[in-house]
Amino acid sequence: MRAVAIINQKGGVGKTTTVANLGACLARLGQRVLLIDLDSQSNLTLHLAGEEGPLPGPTSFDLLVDGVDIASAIRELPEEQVHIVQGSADLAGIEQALAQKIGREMLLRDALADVQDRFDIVLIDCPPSLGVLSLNALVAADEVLIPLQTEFFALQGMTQLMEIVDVVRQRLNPKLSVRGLLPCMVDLRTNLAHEVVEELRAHCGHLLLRSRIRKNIKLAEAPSHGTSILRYAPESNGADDYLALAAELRETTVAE
Amino acid sequence: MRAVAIINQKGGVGKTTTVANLGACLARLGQRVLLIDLDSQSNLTLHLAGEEGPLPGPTSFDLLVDGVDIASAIRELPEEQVHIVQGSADLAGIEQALAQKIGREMLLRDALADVQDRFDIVLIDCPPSLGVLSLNALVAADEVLIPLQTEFFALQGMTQLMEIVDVVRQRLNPKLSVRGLLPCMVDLRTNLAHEVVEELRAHCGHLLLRSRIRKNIKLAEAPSHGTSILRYAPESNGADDYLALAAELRETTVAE
Ligand SMILES: Nc1ncnc2c1ncn2[C@@H]1O[C@H](COP(=O)(O)OP(=O)(O)OP(=O)(O)O)[C@@H](O)[C@H]1O
Ligand SMILES: Nc1ncnc2c1ncn2[C@@H]1O[C@H](COP(=O)(O)OP(=O)(O)OP(=O)(O)O)[C@@H](O)[C@H]1O
Ligand SMILES: [Mg+2]
Ligand SMILES: [Mg+2]
Repeated sequence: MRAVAIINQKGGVGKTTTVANLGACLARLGQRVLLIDLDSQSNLTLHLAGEEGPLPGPTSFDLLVDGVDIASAIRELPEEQVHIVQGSADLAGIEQALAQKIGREMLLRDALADVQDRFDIVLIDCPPSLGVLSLNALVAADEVLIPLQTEFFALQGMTQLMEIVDVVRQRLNPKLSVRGLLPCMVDLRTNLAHEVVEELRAHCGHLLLRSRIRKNIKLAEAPSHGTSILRYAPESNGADDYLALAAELRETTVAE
Repeated sequence: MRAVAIINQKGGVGKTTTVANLGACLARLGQRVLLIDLDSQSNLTLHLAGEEGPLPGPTSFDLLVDGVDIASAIRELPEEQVHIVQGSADLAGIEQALAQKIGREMLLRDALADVQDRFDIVLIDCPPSLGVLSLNALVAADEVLIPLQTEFFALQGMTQLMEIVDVVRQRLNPKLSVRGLLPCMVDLRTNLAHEVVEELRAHCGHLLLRSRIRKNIKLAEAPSHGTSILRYAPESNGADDYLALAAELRETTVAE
């Protein structure tokens, strides 16, 4: 099983949209997919929860704080052919809840060890911060996928994030590698987008994925219907772009 | 002196853009303005730092953790006619740094007490979370201004945020009131924006400000020049919208 942390401490860059839609696309390509919602907003849970909304039962908060058996926290979303560990508003207080816990950054890694054979890939949706939840994701992950907007603030946070990834790799998780940077909400009609993409290519060209997610109103509408882009607008640019991303990520070279 | 917390735990909704530009517009209207950057990304500092970038000296981290004299942390930005307490990457570790500190939510309120007579208004830029930094902002503030995007996830976080504001008002800061909800990046060409504005009007119409900030590429370009919209594109929709917001907020009824 591969574990991928979708992370960027800058807010509103497309993390949740990427986890929801990439997850659905990988499932369409035949992968057994588990999604983990680590955000107190539970946007991922809401995005894919469908008509009936979030399901009862243990959440990612219960998993980390009370150590409930992960199998009891996994919910099936049959229409999207994925499984999910839902988020919870309680996650807003996670820093205090875990402050005294020994090895607090390893909790998610240990929980996921129990489902290694059940899934092919796990996607972890991180909140917009570099606190204990994002650290849990980085320790549990094999790879890091970094969505970013093609706007001025995109480059500012990269340095800090890369430093944190390096520290986690040295101290807690030697297998952690950066899979790539994913430009999201790209609108190439503006000069700003071109300038930022050029600057990304100059600073970290080797990390830029081939895939680009274009700005597409259908991607912003899909969550209000509780579905992925594949079910909401299968012919849209949004569906095409996320299917292309899923194909690119399937190419992972084993040697990495 | 009035203190306003610009807050929304949803990421990328326009908090920093609002603090930077509303601050510059209030200064243009003759107010003595202090801005506080509480985000570890220091996007507010970068937005207004101009050519030479962030200035040396104490930051908001030093203010909260080491209790440095606020006067030593205040920097003047003469081109924008505002003063600022800059952010710092160290803020990413603020939860641990303040975990054992008695009255850790009151630190900013106490620091600001020393400059009550020096400024007319303080705007506090919050990170996209409801941790100890946002709590410091809510305890120090008289009013809360909530920027939000006209997209599906906008309404989801409102309930949680309002609950936190209520708890802070009851337990820590009885004067705290919600000044209003500010729709940002509004693009009324899409159905989604109309739907969300209608839903906001139905759920919390009395809290909606009259002002709207339209989507405007000049607002996204201004930070890469280190200036407010007033200096970068004074004739743009962005400048008009933030000047109108500044005028609306000047109308604060004393009786509130
Ligand atoms: N390619 C796209 N085109 C148009 N809208 C998009 C696209 N990707 C995301 N969005 C919209 O932009 C907003 C921000 O996206 P999203 O919530 O996925 O970001 P995030 O990084 O998860 O935010 P947060 O930091 O709050 O967790 C949402 O309203 C979403 O619907
Ligand atoms: N009205 C607008 N029109 C166009 N672009 C905008 C507008 N307001 C903000 N932006 C751009 O949208 C992005 C998000 O805005 P901003 O960084 O101010 O949000 P934020 O809420 O402070 O984010 P965070 O949660 O990360 O602190 C930025 O790239 C900004 O330049
Ligand atoms: Mg998200
Ligand atoms: Mg911000």
